[in-house]
Amino acid sequence: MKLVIAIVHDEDSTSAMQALNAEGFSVTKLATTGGFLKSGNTTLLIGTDQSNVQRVIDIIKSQSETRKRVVSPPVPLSMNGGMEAYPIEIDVGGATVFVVDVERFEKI
Amino acid sequence: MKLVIAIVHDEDSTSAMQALNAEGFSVTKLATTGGFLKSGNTTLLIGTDQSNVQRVIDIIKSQSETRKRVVSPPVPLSMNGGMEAYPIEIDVGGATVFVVDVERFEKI
Amino acid sequence: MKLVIAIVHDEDSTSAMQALNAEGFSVTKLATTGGFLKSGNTTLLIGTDQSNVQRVIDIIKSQSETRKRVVSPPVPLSMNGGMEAYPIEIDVGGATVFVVDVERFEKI
Ligand SMILES: Nc1ncnc2c1ncn2[C@@H]1O[C@@H]2COP(=O)(O)O[C@H]3[C@@H](O)[C@H](n4cnc5c(N)ncnc54)O[C@@H]3COP(=O)(O)O[C@H]2[C@H]1O
Ligand SMILES: Nc1ncnc2c1ncn2[C@@H]1O[C@@H]2COP(=O)(O)O[C@H]3[C@@H](O)[C@H](n4cnc5c(N)ncnc54)O[C@@H]3COP(=O)(O)O[C@H]2[C@H]1O
Ligand SMILES: Nc1ncnc2c1ncn2[C@@H]1O[C@@H]2COP(=O)(O)O[C@H]3[C@@H](O)[C@H](n4cnc5c(N)ncnc54)O[C@@H]3COP(=O)(O)O[C@H]2[C@H]1O
Repeated sequence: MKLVIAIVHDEDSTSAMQALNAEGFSVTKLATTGGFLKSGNTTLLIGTDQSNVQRVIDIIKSQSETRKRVVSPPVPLSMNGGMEAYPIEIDVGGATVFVVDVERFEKI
Repeated sequence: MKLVIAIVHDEDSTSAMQALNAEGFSVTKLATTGGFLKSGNTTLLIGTDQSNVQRVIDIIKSQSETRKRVVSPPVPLSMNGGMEAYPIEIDVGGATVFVVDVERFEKI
Repeated sequence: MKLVIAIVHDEDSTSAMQALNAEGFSVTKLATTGGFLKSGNTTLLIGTDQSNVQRVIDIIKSQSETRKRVVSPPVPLSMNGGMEAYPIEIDVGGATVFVVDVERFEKI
């Protein structure tokens, strides 16, 4: 048994969950926040057998398209306090996926 | 050290946490959502020694009773948009538990 | 690849995240609740290479100072219902850190 932990964009989370459920996977959704942009995102937990991990990742990939976006993360001014915003371009699509081994799985 | 990740029903989470605390376990609670029913549930994190894992699972089991419920998850109509609700009966009690190995544990 | 799961105090979470981002680490923040005190705290997820784990832990430690606090967690009265509050002193600073092995990491 493996636990797939996938951080996805809010805009992609609903379709990702629906696509996973449609193939019989169970998903638990966590409302999370990205530390850098300080904006909300979604972390999905999917427990599944080793043999299904690739399919789960492929489904998530199919629902998470990478796109470029110009953002202005707030930055503190070092000398005299206050906050400065400067625009930078980053890749904000896609997903970040961690697969963790599960030693024991119980459905109570 | 192991990390027990237990997805339980909201109605069972308070008694599960109290029962765990009463035996000296520390618990961190996450407010989560089930992907299929799209309703809120609770994910508990309990870090504990290998030797306590069975006790933690037994406590969670004692506070999570399985019960049947008729639900109507919203389903998209394939042809012409819109949403259709149809009732199905599912097991909605119980708990889903993952035990993950912890390579390093630090109490700072 | 390792996944660092750190439960920190709300008051320390912003500086911990900023310090981690300043050194190039990505962080995902979960709003969580401590089971014993029933007050909000923050759980940080930091995926990073084995070689960076010590640095991540040191950064979190530098932003989480332990301090003593008198609290009154609500306790049920056993005989006749109702709730009793009694003050106790506990260590409420610091952080609790779990390091979990990641079998597979995908940046989609
Ligand atoms: N220290 C830093 N310096 C410069 N640029 C930085 C940075 N940290 C993040 N970024 C950039 O900003 C984007 C948003 O990061 P954020 O932390 O808000 O939101 C992140 C975070 O919540 C999560 N995430 C990504 N990698 C992670 C990791 N190794 N550990 C934990 N969470 C991660 O996925 C979200 C999207 O990440 P993604 O890499 O696609 O996109 C990142 C990346 O392009
Ligand atoms: N392997 C796993 N990985 C991650 N999270 C897991 C999991 N197994 C269970 N969970 C979590 O526990 C909740 C209750 O699952 P349970 O299997 O008891 O009860 C489930 C099950 O009876 C049914 N169900 C779930 N996914 C389904 C699917 N893809 N097709 C048909 N029925 C599904 O609907 C109930 C509610 O599911 P929901 O997703 O709202 O909520 C799930 C989900 O949040
Ligand atoms: N092994 C573990 N697994 C999962 N989460 C963990 C954990 N160890 C710590 N945590 C998380 O970190 C928070 C602070 O824990 P700490 O041990 O510093 O500080 C704790 C500790 O001094 C005390 N405490 C916790 N559980 C206790 C218990 N069962 N009996 C007596 N004191 C307890 O109350 C403080 C606040 O606890 P609270 O539960 O509200 O909040 C906890 C919990 O959310």
